[in-house]
Amino acid sequence: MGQYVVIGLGRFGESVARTLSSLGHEVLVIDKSEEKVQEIADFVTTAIKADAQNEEFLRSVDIASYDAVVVAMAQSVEANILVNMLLKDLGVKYIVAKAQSKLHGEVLEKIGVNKIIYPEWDMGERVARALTMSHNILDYVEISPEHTIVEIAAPEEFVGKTLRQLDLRARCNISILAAKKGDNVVVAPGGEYIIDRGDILVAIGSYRDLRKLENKI
Amino acid sequence: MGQYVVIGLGRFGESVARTLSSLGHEVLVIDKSEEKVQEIADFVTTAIKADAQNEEFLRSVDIASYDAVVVAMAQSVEANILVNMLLKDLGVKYIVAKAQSKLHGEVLEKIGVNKIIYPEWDMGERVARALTMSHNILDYVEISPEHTIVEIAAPEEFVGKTLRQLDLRARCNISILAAKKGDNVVVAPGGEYIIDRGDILVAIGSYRDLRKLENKI
Ligand SMILES: Nc1ncnc2c1ncn2[C@@H]1O[C@H](COP(=O)(O)OP(=O)(O)OP(=O)(O)O)[C@@H](O)[C@H]1O
Ligand SMILES: Nc1ncnc2c1ncn2[C@@H]1O[C@H](COP(=O)(O)OP(=O)(O)OP(=O)(O)O)[C@@H](O)[C@H]1O
Repeated sequence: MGQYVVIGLGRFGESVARTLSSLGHEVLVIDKSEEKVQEIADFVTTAIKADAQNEEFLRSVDIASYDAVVVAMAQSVEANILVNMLLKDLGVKYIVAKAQSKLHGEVLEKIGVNKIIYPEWDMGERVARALTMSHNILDYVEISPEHTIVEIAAPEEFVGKTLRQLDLRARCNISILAAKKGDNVVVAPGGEYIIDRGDILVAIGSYRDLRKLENKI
Repeated sequence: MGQYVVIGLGRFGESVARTLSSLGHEVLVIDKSEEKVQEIADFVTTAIKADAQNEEFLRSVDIASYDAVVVAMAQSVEANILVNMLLKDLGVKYIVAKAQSKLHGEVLEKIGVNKIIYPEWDMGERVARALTMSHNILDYVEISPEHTIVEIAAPEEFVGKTLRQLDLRARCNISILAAKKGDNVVVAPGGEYIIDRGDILVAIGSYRDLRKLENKI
């Protein structure tokens, strides 16, 4: 299993740390707030109260030996940039950092941060797209300008029909990649698959066609 | 096309507004900061400087006639909750709101907000999962505890082989749902599909199997 460091326990950092832990990985979290460190201590491998700008401290935990470090403190752009520069200098193998703005992110790219995250920007795009599709859309991945994968709750009109009867590919250029009943998933369901009430369909098509589909119904 | 209102032009709100606009929908944005309103004015249908807690104002723009309202101001939990309550009372059809914390979100659910967004929490989960998979993972959707869809850059070892040769389904229970060369996407590629350098594969499998796959290579 992997070994990761998360610096900063804001909402983003805490979520990264808890998710990594729940997936079975080893997680060291660092935060300058005693309270935050105490709160998460039972849920991660190690939680240490420290200032991430302290080079001595980072060396003492052998930070370069980890698979990756996630820099999740972003309110102070200065502190974020300096910590990232320090990690780079210490030879950390892979750095993921949250950025406050596009300009901040550009600086991080220049200093060699491997992956830059803009949580609010990215979620804004996802939410906007999901909102315009349907209130049935549960998740959304854009594969290309012409292809989007969506998870959509099966509309009432589809219930009881087979995929062959619906003939989505011919009628509106949409393919059903998978169908989910509860936690049970059928990958690449055949034409004989019957849609039940409550099914979740994983569909691929263009944004325009997916929107047309749900305007028809 | 749809008609939407976005209240609050933080990073999340601005991203929602710009994305909705770029998708061709009508967008009214409301923010109490003159500067923010000016900055976005050319990119949306209408941008108005106003305080969203002002009921008179909301009635004057006929806010209940819109398809949905996105409440993207979340720094003041109090203001966020009160604006949401006001929108509900004014008969807004569908409300999406950003929440600061789980407790805040719980209140919003109780007052009838339709969809609650936790951008930092959700992105934290996505980033953690993508991080542990591979630095090749471009995007990630969890369909069920046993099925995840990932977009992954084709590893060197796959280049020049056909899907039949790789036999991923038999060897590690992974199906390739689509393959992308640049913007060109092949949905449900057949066994004869040859993987090129630079291809992006859209694969489905369990978290464990997808991780095993990329540990083998
Ligand atoms: N130099 C530092 N060393 C260690 N921890 C730090 C340092 N600076 C800030 N932190 C911690 O980082 C955490 C996140 O801080 P910050 O205010 O930057 O979050 P944020 O970007 O607003 O978070 P989010 O939006 O994810 O909730 C806080 O818990 C804070 O104590
Ligand atoms: N009562 C209000 N009426 C209108 N606009 C408001 C009101 N209160 C806050 N805003 C605006 O909402 C925007 C977002 O504010 P807020 O500080 O809540 O964002 P945030 O949640 O930190 O944003 P981000 O999406 O960047 O994380 C600001 O531009 C602010 O001017």
